[in-house]
Amino acid sequence: KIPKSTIDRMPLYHRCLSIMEENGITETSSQVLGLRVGVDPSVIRKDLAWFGELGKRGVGYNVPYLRQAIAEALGLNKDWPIILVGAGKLGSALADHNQKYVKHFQLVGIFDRDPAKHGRQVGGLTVRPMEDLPGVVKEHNVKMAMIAVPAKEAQAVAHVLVKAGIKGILSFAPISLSVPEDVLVYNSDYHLDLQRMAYFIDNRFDG
Amino acid sequence: KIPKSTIDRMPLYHRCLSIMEENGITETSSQVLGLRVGVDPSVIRKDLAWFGELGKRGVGYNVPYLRQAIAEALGLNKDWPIILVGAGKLGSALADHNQKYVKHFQLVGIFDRDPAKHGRQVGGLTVRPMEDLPGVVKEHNVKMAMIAVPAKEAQAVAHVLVKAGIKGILSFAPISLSVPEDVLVYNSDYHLDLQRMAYFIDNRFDG
Ligand SMILES: NC(=O)c1ccc[n+]([C@@H]2O[C@H](COP(=O)([O-])OP(=O)(O)OC[C@H]3O[C@@H](n4cnc5c(N)ncnc54)[C@H](O)[C@@H]3O)[C@@H](O)[C@H]2O)c1
Ligand SMILES: NC(=O)c1ccc[n+]([C@@H]2O[C@H](COP(=O)([O-])OP(=O)(O)OC[C@H]3O[C@@H](n4cnc5c(N)ncnc54)[C@H](O)[C@@H]3O)[C@@H](O)[C@H]2O)c1
Repeated sequence: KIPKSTIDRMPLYHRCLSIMEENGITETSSQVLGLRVGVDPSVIRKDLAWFGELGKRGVGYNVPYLRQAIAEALGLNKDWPIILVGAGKLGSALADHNQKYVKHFQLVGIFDRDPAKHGRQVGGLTVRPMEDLPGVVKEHNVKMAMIAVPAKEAQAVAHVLVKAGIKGILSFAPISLSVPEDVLVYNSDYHLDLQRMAYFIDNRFDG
Repeated sequence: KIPKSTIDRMPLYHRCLSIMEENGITETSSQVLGLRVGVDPSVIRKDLAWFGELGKRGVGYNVPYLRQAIAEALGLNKDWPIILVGAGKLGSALADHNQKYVKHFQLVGIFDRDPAKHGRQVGGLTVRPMEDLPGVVKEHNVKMAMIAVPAKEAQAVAHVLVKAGIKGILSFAPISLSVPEDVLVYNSDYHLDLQRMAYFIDNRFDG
């Protein structure tokens, strides 16, 4: 049973290794990787050990090989259709960014309750009314959604998503969402990163 | 020497405990906390052990006491002035959100190179030209900045920030930034959360 904290760090390693691979770096070590991703090398080695003998003791890791092994272990090459609720400032930024930079999670629908936004082109898609949401989820068998609406609206939106069949919600709204046990919720909160950064600025870590 | 992975999780515990405290919950356990934050209870107990005897074996933790202990250990009650570069869709959303919801990191300046944005009111502040940035950083002794500009502009902006004296950068641009050793960079990337969520949807975790 792979620990959740290990799984949570794997996409971070994969991103770093992808960047290294793009830059032609072919060999690395837990030390170098640790410095780049901000994780203790011993933690990296323990994490990777769950997925097999991925490196050579005393030699290190082959970058493309390790990246591919992690991608396979995490299913990172699978394509997922996703939807977005909220086509305001944040939603529009997310849609544009997603279209340009995110490869395996493709937006197939953007929804907003504001009629003024319906028909607007955002991130290569046309903003649609909330009434269209269940149909789109069904048509594309969508399992994941992002919420970018105000705090007081987020719970109601989560309810609509769950009813439509969504199994994973990434919410940017600053509120704790209530969902059934079989639905996952991730709260994206840059505030936590500011707090982490502040600690390390004041307690410069040598790790 | 507290491990970095422990420090990284502490703000997550603090946020959860704050929400519990707001909802009048006075007692909790590593099991309940673990379920809420998505961290193995044993990991939570190991993390908290770095900061003292914060709970009673077999009894659990007092919520307000634990929240306060974590806040003190992490210096979460300290006020930090911060600045933002990029007043586009994402930057505007960040500024509004920060003004409404973020207590100890206050925006004291928003900067953009687009003259059309100068003078615009965003998140309670007036958008200013990049030329004003060094002066504002100096005046408020700013140590932290957020970057919300396009990928190809982010490195140049990071250079300006470092030159002005910034020691911690939270970047939303999809690019790896090069900075001196004494400057911290956090890359905010919701893509990683989508990857984590996808794994757990496919491998429903019972932890
Ligand atoms: N977590 C973070 O990192 C972060 C960063 C920035 C903003 N935020 C949060 O993201 C949310 C959106 O911010 P924004 O600046 O884009 O706000 P915004 O007001 O510009 O956009 C919100 C959009 O949601 C739509 N909406 C409202 N209620 C709805 C409903 N019930 N169903 C469908 N659509 C609905 C509105 O019509 C609007 O288009 C806010 O909660 C904000 O606090 C979070
Ligand atoms: N990591 C994430 O979660 C996430 C989510 C959404 C968007 N993004 C990224 O955030 C960035 C901003 O997205 P957006 O939708 O707000 O874009 P945008 O085009 O709406 O805004 C960018 C702003 O940056 C300003 N700018 C450009 N170059 C500058 C420079 N050299 N100095 C100062 N200001 C400059 C522009 O004038 C503009 O106002 C993009 O890189 C995008 O890919 C990241």
